[in-house]
Amino acid sequence: EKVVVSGVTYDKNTSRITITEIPDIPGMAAKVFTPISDAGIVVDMIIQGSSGEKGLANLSFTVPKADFEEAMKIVEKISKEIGAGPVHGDPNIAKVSIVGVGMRHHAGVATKMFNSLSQANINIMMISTSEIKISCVIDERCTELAVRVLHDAFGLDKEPEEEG
Amino acid sequence: EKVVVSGVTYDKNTSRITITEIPDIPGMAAKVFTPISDAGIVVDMIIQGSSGEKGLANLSFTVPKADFEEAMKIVEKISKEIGAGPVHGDPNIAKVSIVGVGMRHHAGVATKMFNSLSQANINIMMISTSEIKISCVIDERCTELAVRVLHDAFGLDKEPEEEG
Ligand SMILES: C[C@@H](O)[C@H](N)C(=O)O
Ligand SMILES: C[C@@H](O)[C@H](N)C(=O)O
Repeated sequence: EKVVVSGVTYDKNTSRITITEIPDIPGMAAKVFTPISDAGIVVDMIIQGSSGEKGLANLSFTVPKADFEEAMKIVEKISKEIGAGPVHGDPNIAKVSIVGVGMRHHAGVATKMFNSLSQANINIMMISTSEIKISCVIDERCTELAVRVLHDAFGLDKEPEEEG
Repeated sequence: EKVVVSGVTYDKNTSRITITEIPDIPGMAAKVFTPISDAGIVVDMIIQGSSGEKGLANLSFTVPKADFEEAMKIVEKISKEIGAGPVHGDPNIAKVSIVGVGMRHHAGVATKMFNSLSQANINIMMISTSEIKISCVIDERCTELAVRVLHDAFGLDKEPEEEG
């Protein structure tokens, strides 16, 4: 499978919420997201890496900037109910992604993306991958620079597209 | 956009590695993954949620079971070089995913998946989402049960497919 990174996309209309020190037992993720979906808030990325500390997990997710305050309130209430820890949020983020086919079978594509962001001194706050897309959350002020360096790194000519 | 969850897939040939307490500065993700891709190890999921502690981040990723030992050795060496913390690994995991279109615009799909795993008392160790797929890492012994409850929850008739 030849790797074809066909484009770079970005989304500035996003914000991040992280709920920390969640008891790592069945049912907690459902408890966090049920009130979010009941409120009709559309969630883009949901990320849980396995955490280092025994028995506790962090859950991060992204919502449109307009829903940030409401989602923060919901999650702070839930955190108390389920005995989790502090809730952190950051509305000043953007997501930049490279899209293409066959990326999963090539470990080098993600490394190339991380390398090019690092050379531009852009800090990566969140990472999420799928077969057709690798996304990094960065400081919103770095969006244009990130899109340009990714464009160059992958030799793309076309104008980057903003995600819908 | 109507949500159409069209299938459930699973992958038992996977293992998880987490490197904790990484200095959250530009360049660290590139330092972790360069030797992995140089060794030709194919990485499936890469997950970085934003961590709670100031200035430190955890990075988790999955590799085929056959590459687990080698990847653990590489990452333990890197962790020392970049001043990160302990490395945790778990080769006894599986990934279960629901696939479909239009999922991103419906917050309820992920919640429904988490709810059905929780009712079967299956603990979710990692979560990663994209527009067409929501993946959960679970204990490998729960794979068949997870596939069955997800099948039922989303009213799917077809046999689940194993990921290639
Ligand atoms: C943290 C959360 O994912 C928990 N492990 C659950 O299964 O719901
Ligand atoms: C943790 C790691 O992602 C770091 N923030 C980087 O940009 O490389």
